Amino acid sequence: MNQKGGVGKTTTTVNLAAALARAGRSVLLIDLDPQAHATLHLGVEAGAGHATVYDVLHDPDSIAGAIIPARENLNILCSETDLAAAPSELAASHDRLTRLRLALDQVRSRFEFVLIDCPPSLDLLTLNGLAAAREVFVPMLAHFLALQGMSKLLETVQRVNQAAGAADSLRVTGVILAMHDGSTTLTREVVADLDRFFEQAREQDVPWRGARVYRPPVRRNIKLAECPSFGKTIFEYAPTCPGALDLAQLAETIAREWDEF
Amino acid sequence: MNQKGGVGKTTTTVNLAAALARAGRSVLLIDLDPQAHATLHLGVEAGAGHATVYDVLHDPDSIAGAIIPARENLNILCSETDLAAAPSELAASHDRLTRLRLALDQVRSRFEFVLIDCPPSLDLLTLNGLAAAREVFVPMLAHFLALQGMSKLLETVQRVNQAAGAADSLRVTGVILAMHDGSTTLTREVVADLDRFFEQAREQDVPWRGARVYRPPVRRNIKLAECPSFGKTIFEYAPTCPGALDLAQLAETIAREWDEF
Ligand SMILES: Nc1ncnc2c1ncn2[C@@H]1O[C@H](COP(=O)(O)OP(=O)(O)OP(=O)(O)O)[C@@H](O)[C@H]1O
Ligand SMILES: Nc1ncnc2c1ncn2[C@@H]1O[C@H](COP(=O)(O)OP(=O)(O)OP(=O)(O)O)[C@@H](O)[C@H]1O
Ligand SMILES: [Mg+2]
Ligand SMILES: [Mg+2]
Repeated sequence: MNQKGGVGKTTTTVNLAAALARAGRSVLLIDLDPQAHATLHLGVEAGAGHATVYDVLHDPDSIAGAIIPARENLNILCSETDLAAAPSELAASHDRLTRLRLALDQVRSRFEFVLIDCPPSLDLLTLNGLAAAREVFVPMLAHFLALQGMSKLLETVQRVNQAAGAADSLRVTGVILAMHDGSTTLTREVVADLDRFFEQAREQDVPWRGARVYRPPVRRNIKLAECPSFGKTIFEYAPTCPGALDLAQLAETIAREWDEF
Repeated sequence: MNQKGGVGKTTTTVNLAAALARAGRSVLLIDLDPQAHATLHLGVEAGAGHATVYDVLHDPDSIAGAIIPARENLNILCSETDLAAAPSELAASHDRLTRLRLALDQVRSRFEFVLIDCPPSLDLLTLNGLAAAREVFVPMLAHFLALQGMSKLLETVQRVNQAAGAADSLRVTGVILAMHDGSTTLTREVVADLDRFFEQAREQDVPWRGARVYRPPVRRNIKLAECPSFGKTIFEYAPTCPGALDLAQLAETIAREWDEF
């Protein structure tokens, strides 16, 4: 997640989910953004008669029927634009921040990986995503404005842990550099800043202890921006392009780390 | 405004405001995003003792004291991260969508141009921005996912007009292409799509009748991403770079159109 807009959250989440599924892992992708871009990216007809995450937040028990297959080994809980109303509709409910977790607990055992694409905010939707998750990956564009939001993002993760009562239930696993252009001084400085920050946190008792900036970065590559218009993942659209190679490698690293955990 | 994240809203708003101010126009910039990036971009110490737009939404009469000078001819109503709580805090107020308009009406006559930077969502903050505005400019990255949100954005503008009772109070003036790379097929197709769409709307009775895609686009240019880290506008940081030339030209076009209106 990342409250900064346009840093590659959806592109990373969808293609990472696809890469893990292609490697034979069973994956659930949850689209928690009212823009429904993850749903669109996979070419799934949003709201075409089946239930979406909007319905599930209102009735967590409906989750089993709302999950639909998108690719082999890859299932999706779709979004729809009505989801934008959920924060105000659920404002008075005492369990408004843990609805998704309640729902996910009913199906979690069916999947090895559950990836959640969040909207660009720290509102009720993103907080539901954090409460339901075990690990946080932060897609990041190595620019100054995107870097600024990091402290607020980390503070929010800490608050979610405190609210949950278990201090280490949610951890920040790392930053994924997206749309990366390593040739500029700016991006190099931002990456160096991030590396230094995580280095210093290595021994601290914080949710981002042991987090790191994943290598290789996902390079800027127009094919990653083209494939959603065909409802395809990068592996279906341009399997040998730099974007596909970077994301496949990222998926391999994440799967290996998870297996060793 | 544009609910899609990372399409250049803040960069365009701040530098357009600066260009208009440098041309001798009196400008007010309102930062309506809890990320407070427009405030940061101008190097203003957010929340350093003075009131912000968060306070103004809670007490519209406090606006006069909250506006502070940022540059010659350029004043700002700052944001702060607490603003993220405003949508839920104001949820029960009958006038929650027109608070900013109520406030702005008290100071509007002091400025020739008022530019509002909105967050990446269609929530209460953006709706306040739309209710307070006369014209909408849509910063846009010429990619597929950014194009998808257009219909929802235009629908929202129509709804704001219906709620205000005056059908033509808010109009969509045009799209500003940001981070533009005209060399790819994808961006050319997206721009052609937008041109066609606005061409067909020329005679329709809709808020975007007569809207167009502004030329020249603002080209991708790393200096535009560097200048916020120094709290400078592009004109202070790299006045002859392509980004500065594109934004200065855009400001000239907008000012001329406004004068002829
Ligand atoms: N590596 C890449 N190279 C080129 N374009 C990319 C890359 N990754 C993403 N994009 C494009 O950049 C834009 C932003 O990416 P994306 O929509 O995934 O970000 P996001 O963080 O999900 O945005 P939002 O905050 O609106 O949810 C999209 O148009 C996408 O197609
Ligand atoms: N023309 C440009 N060339 C290169 N980089 C740019 C350009 N315009 C903006 N940027 C950079 O791209 C990123 C996104 O721009 P910006 O933050 O202005 O978008 P936004 O729509 O305001 O994002 P958000 O949705 O988070 O509010 C920033 O890091 C900014 O510095
Ligand atoms: Mg997204
Ligand atoms: Mg912004």
